[in-house]
Amino acid sequence: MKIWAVANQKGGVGKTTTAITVASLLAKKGEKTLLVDMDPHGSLSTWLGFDPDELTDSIYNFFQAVSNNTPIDPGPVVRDTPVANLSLMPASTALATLDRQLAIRKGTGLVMVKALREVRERFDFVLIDCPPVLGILMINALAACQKLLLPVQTEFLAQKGLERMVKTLNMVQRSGQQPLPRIIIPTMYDRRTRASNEAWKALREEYPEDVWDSAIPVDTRFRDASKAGLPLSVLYPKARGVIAYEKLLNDLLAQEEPP
Amino acid sequence: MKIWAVANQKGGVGKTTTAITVASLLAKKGEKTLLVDMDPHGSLSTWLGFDPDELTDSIYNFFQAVSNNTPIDPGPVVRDTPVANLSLMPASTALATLDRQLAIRKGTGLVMVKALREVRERFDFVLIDCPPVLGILMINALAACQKLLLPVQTEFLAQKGLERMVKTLNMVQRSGQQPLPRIIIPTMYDRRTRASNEAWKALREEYPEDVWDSAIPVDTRFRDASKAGLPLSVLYPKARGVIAYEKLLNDLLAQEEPP
Ligand SMILES: Nc1ncnc2c1ncn2[C@@H]1O[C@H](COP(=O)(O)OP(=O)(O)OP(=O)(O)O)[C@@H](O)[C@H]1O
Ligand SMILES: Nc1ncnc2c1ncn2[C@@H]1O[C@H](COP(=O)(O)OP(=O)(O)OP(=O)(O)O)[C@@H](O)[C@H]1O
Ligand SMILES: [Mg+2]
Ligand SMILES: [Mg+2]
Repeated sequence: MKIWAVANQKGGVGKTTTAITVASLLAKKGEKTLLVDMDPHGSLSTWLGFDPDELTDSIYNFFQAVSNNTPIDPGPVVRDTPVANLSLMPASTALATLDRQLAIRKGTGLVMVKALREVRERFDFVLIDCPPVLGILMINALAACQKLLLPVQTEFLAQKGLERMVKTLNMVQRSGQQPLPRIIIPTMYDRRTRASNEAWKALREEYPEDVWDSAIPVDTRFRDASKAGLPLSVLYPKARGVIAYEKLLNDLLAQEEPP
Repeated sequence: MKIWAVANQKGGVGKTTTAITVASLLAKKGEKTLLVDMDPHGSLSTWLGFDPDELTDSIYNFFQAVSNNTPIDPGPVVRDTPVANLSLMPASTALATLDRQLAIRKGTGLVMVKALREVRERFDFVLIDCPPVLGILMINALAACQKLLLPVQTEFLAQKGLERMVKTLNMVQRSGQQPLPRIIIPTMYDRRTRASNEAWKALREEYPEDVWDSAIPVDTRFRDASKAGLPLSVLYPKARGVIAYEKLLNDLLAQEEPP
């Protein structure tokens, strides 16, 4: 089972869009795929028709189990979605309280490692959607994943945000271990805007090892998709945003060694 | 002196863009205008050419003064910008540590009220750019302002974020006082996308009292502006994004009672 996390401390850069689109394309290839929503705002869960304010079972269950010393049971948390081969562990707004409650207990950084171990026979791929802040939830996602996808808007202000994210990663990096493989994904690229071209060029110059060699273009149909409660790859399979994510996924799969 | 804060817990919705554009249009009308960057990520400061990682004087000075019980001195913090009549109190990344340090001391919610009182003879308008999380900095901004500008992207997922923001405001609302006047500003409106139209309609239906009767259209030239280190109103005064913000400002000024 491959576990990829999608993260960036800057808000609104396309994390949720990247997670749902890549996961839906894996599901379309016949891979059993699990999406995990670790953002208390629950955009991913909302996109797929779940209400983070109302849910009784969510990934919050796992954190409660660890602090109550009871077994982790993914059963009631894993939900079907409208897409074949695609399941979801939704978020609930209760997750927002975690940073205040659990910070001091041992082992709270490994809750998701344990929860995902329970489902490793059922899924081929896991995509984790992260919140835009560094806290218990992001730490759990970084600990559980084997690869990190970093969407970055192709604009000047977002570059500063990426610098800070990379510094954070180096800080959180488990000392002594291999650095987490990561790929920087330029998003919302608009070839008509000079600033977008310059930002993409600057990313390639500053992070030559980590930046993907293409970019996800601006495609306002992503908004239609979240309104319709479906991934864009299902709503408009030939949309230019989907074609770009297909190329990204093919490049990501080519990077993976054979399982 | 009028103090307006621009806030929304959802990231990437146009808070910084709204703050800098409205402020620059006020400056253009000849009003002495102060921008305050209360986001530890410092997008506003970066946009105007300052580096939040390097600055020695920032609004962080005020929080230090309050915890050390020394007088608040705005002198070294207020900086000139490339725009006439427009000054800035920049952010520094040190602000990110405030929530962990100060939460328990009395009076930390009123630091900005005190700091802005010191400059009330020098400025006609103050625009505060807020971070995308609820914490000490947002609490300070809400305590200091007389009106709240809430940018919301015209898309389905952002509406859920607004619901939560409004709930938070009602929670933080100082009990017994008049509710803080607020205006919801639909941003990044794209009339070609059905989802954008439906989202705008839904905002008008759900918040008939608070929603502005127009919207800020998508205008990718905002990216050129942040790259150039200037407000868009200075770089392309006739850009459609600027025209829309001019209408917003006229409507906001019409709402203000005579000072
Ligand atoms: N390639 C794209 N072209 C146009 N719009 C896009 C694109 N990718 C994402 N969007 C839109 O941008 C907005 C933000 O995207 P998304 O919610 O995926 O970002 P995020 O990083 O997950 O945000 P948050 O930090 O709030 O979790 C959404 O309205 C989405 O529809
Ligand atoms: N009307 C608009 N049309 C097109 N792009 C816009 C518009 N307003 C803002 N943007 C772009 O959207 C991105 C996010 O805007 P901005 O930084 O103002 O949002 P924010 O809410 O302040 O984000 P954060 O939560 O990170 O502080 C920027 O790239 C900006 O240039
Ligand atoms: Mg998201
Ligand atoms: Mg901002």
